[in-house]
Amino acid sequence: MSVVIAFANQKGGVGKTTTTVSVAAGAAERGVRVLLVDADPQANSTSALGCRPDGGSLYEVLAGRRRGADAVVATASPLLSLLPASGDLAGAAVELVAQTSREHRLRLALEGVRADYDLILIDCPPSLGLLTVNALVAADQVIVPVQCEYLALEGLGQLARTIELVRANLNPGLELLGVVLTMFDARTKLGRQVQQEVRRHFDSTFETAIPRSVRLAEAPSHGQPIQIYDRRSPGALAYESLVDELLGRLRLP
Amino acid sequence: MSVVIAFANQKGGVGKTTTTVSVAAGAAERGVRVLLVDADPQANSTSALGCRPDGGSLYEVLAGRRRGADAVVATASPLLSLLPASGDLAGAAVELVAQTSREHRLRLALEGVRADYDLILIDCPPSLGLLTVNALVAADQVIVPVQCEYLALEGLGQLARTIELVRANLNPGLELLGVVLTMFDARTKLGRQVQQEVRRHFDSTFETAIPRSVRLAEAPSHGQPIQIYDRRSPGALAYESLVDELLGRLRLP
Ligand SMILES: Nc1ncnc2c1ncn2[C@@H]1O[C@H](COP(=O)(O)OP(=O)(O)OP(=O)(O)O)[C@@H](O)[C@H]1O
Ligand SMILES: Nc1ncnc2c1ncn2[C@@H]1O[C@H](COP(=O)(O)OP(=O)(O)OP(=O)(O)O)[C@@H](O)[C@H]1O
Ligand SMILES: [Mg+2]
Ligand SMILES: [Mg+2]
Repeated sequence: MSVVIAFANQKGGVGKTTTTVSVAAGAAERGVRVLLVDADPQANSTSALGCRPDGGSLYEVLAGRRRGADAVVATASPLLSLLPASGDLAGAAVELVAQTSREHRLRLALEGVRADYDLILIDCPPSLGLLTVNALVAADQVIVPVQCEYLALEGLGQLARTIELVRANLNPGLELLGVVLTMFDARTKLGRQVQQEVRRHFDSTFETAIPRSVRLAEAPSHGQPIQIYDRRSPGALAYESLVDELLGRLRLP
Repeated sequence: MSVVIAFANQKGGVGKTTTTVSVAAGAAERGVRVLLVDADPQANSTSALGCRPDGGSLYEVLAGRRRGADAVVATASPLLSLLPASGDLAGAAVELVAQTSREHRLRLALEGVRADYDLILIDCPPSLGLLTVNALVAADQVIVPVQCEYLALEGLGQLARTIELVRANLNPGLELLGVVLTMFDARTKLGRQVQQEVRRHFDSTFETAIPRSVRLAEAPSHGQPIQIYDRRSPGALAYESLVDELLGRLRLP
């Protein structure tokens, strides 16, 4: 039986894609069977894993034209599979509005594949629209990446309210698994202040904070997760420690 | 007669808010009458200018319940006014879908205030949904902030196609004024490569590249534009030079 985790935060550029891809690759390396679902029309997770969103993508699955299992593709990591996104997913947010059970489409689509994976990770777009709501309805847990900067703090209240709304109306089992601090620069007062603020408000914040590391920003241009691109970089080491913490919380192997 | 400029890019965290606020404050200091419209439900421009989105906001204007002029508030800069955003703006994207002339609501709302300003700047959310389309329909020009990182490059094609679609179907006068390179770190190979790539593809790229500067990230927590928070920082000096270039291109005073 698999655990489904959504990586969500409407604030842009906080490390949602980098965290989803790095955790997915790290867990797959430890023998966990992982499916990464790219629910962002930017398709950044898809390209960060070296895949092209050319064939069927999540859009056709949400529109009911293709089964989830038929859209899944392999990646360079043996135990990591991908359900890719494509640009037309941007249209889904408007087209789905008038459909029945519009918030449940992703959950229903994943029913057919859950048995094949231990972990299903969903990369969300930077908004609280229908695609993110679909991810929160499909998910058992939510991980919130937070960049250690002031503007990223501001949106956390809005995000917490949205998670609560989804829990109350659409998915009673949804839980906040934890907050992940990203792009943390301990040399700046701002970084230290934001870290303290986040840890004070969210007891579920992971111990591991991800440092700012240019190798993490380079890896997507090579279509490789950080573990393959530069395993010894500070970013890779931090994500390894995060994966250990995360699998510990899930009591996975 | 005013010029309306939308600051748009669906990639998150590339510096849309920071650029809109810094250009608005810089132009106001030079005697230009400026209105900043915050079209992002995160309301980051609103808080970066030290305002609270408590009274009427853009949401009520788009819903037709309040005139644009009645929602405008003053800021600490005498010639800079703000049309604030609020959290309920997130609902507008779904609610407006079924309304008539849903893409023209912002343009119609600004008709009543255009005469009062020389420059109207619109901060967009990180998506290509209805709020961004409204901004592109209301605008005469578009400025695209691009972070000097690989993933920010990926989305430029999608954005260019969206601008073209809006020009072809909704706003024939819309033009790309230019691309602004942000968070540029000349010390990294990635930064230099992305800069070269952007300048090669977009001749309208501004000469001024904005360096990564922590003072820019600190300024919003004080509710002040960079010109007030730390006028001598590298970020402030770069935005001063960008404002000179921009006003030159617009042939404004
Ligand atoms: N720890 C880090 N150190 C340095 N750069 C990072 C780090 N994490 C992410 N980045 C880079 O910062 C940028 C933003 O990260 P990313 O795209 O993962 O955020 P996101 O939240 O998924 O963005 P969006 O809101 O657009 O989906 C990317 O260019 C990425 O490569
Ligand atoms: N040149 C810069 N140097 C350092 N930090 C910067 C710079 N420009 C912006 N920032 C910081 O980077 C983060 C992202 O910038 P900003 O919020 O302006 O981007 P955005 O595109 O408006 O994001 P969103 O997509 O969420 O609307 C913010 O924390 C901001 O303070
Ligand atoms: Mg992303
Ligand atoms: Mg913004």
